Amino acid sequence: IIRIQGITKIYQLGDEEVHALRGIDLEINQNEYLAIMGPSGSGKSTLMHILGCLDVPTSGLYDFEGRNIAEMDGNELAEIRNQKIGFVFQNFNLLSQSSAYENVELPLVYAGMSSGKRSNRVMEVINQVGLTDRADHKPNQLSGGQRQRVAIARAMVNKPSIILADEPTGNLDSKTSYEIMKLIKDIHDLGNTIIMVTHEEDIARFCHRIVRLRDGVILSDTKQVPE
Amino acid sequence: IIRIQGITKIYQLGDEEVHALRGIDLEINQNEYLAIMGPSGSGKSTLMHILGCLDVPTSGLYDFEGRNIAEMDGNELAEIRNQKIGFVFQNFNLLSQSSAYENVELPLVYAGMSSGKRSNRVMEVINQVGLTDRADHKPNQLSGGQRQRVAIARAMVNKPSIILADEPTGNLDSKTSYEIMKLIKDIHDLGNTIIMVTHEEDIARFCHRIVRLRDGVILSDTKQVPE
Ligand SMILES: Nc1ncnc2c1ncn2[C@@H]1O[C@H](COP(=O)(O)OP(=O)(O)OP(=O)(O)O)[C@@H](O)[C@H]1O
Ligand SMILES: Nc1ncnc2c1ncn2[C@@H]1O[C@H](COP(=O)(O)OP(=O)(O)OP(=O)(O)O)[C@@H](O)[C@H]1O
Ligand SMILES: [Mg+2]
Ligand SMILES: [Mg+2]
Repeated sequence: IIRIQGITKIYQLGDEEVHALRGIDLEINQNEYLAIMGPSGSGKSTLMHILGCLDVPTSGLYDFEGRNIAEMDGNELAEIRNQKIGFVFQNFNLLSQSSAYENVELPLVYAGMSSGKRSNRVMEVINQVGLTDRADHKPNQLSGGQRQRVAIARAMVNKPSIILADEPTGNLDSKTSYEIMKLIKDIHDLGNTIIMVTHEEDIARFCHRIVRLRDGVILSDTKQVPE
Repeated sequence: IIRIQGITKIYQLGDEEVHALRGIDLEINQNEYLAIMGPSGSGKSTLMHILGCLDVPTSGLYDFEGRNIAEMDGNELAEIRNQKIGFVFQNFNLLSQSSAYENVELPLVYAGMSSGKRSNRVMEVINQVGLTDRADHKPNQLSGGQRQRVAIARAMVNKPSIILADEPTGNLDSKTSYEIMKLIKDIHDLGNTIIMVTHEEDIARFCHRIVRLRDGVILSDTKQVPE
């Protein structure tokens, strides 16, 4: 469903150029469960933002479900982002003036769901990430790992067919991490596609394939039998 | 050097009360190397902010180097925070409009160091965390793990005798994590005190003592031989 070829990303900083991605080829099929790993600064988040249609590559081809992303207009891209892709940001990217409930509800508002149906679905995912008694807290009234779980709930709420999760367990203790990984496994078992950045080897063991980046290129791409 | 007794912290949220800490007793001596662990939401960051004199407890005693914190004025607390304690925040807490260099330099500006001496010391710690070629980048021009390392460099720059680090490796790959842990070990070997929150068991193995929290109380406090 996703095919990228020759993807590069160059950040221009004054007269300095940062080559974050130096030619990435990757093919991801429906219902794959993929981990992206690599050193800090190797280009993982940059790749995730391009895959999630949140940023454009400097060059290269991006084919999404048979259609060329470069030929889509803003509306089509927004529709893919809202309907098909759930994104868990590395820095959570929550609205600071909104409660956990309102942050999770936002994708359903964009999708035009009625408010009655929305409240059922929002509380369902908030319960699933273990934040039932924190739904009315704002981000600065939550712990780091609780904020991270709000970001995970928001990514799942509209039942997207692709989940892109950038370091989803970075602030979670082992037990809470494991509960999140079980939740993600359930989503995967329903036929959805999971692409996850992680630096934790024991989290990567849930995945069926590991792509390792270094300095903006793919070092290795290996299939594995998950635990 | 640090002794706390009966420390509680209650967050008031409208008519809801969140008991983040429910009576914590802890004694930390000079040159200890302590890990604080526990589930997400168990009160680790709340405890760290109180230990770092960044927040006040709801009740209880806090004795810092023989003096009662509650009897200190704003200036004395600011001096302790600037001279004696280096704090690595879980959410990094960097100034978004300042470069990595300017963020790391800030404690030295507060301490009144001359600009010539400052630039040597700032580049020394920036080199130590592996960000020499990112010193002029702003936080949104850095990767997640690079932002985390700026926060670590800032905490170390004024050579404080106590380092409080809240999840310092949450966004770092194993190799970069290991380099940071070696750096922290060097600081410890110079006689300084390290208090670190972590959820990663292999990071906790560097520590000499592990305090486990659950629901705002200490579950266990065990000494161990570090790796
Ligand atoms: N400003 C606040 N207002 C209300 N509740 C708060 C506030 N800050 C924290 N809390 C609550 O206090 C509890 C403890 O939070 P704390 O940040 O200390 O947890 P933590 O152990 O650091 O968790 P994590 O591992 O997820 O970072 C959490 O349940 C959180 O929701
Ligand atoms: N807006 C930007 N401007 C300039 N350079 C940038 C920008 N964003 C990222 N970079 C640089 O691009 C490189 C790749 O960043 P990226 O965030 O993709 O890394 P990463 O693999 O996700 O790292 P981490 O594991 O630390 O999160 C980094 O060296 C970073 O400094
Ligand atoms: Mg990243
Ligand atoms: Mg915390």
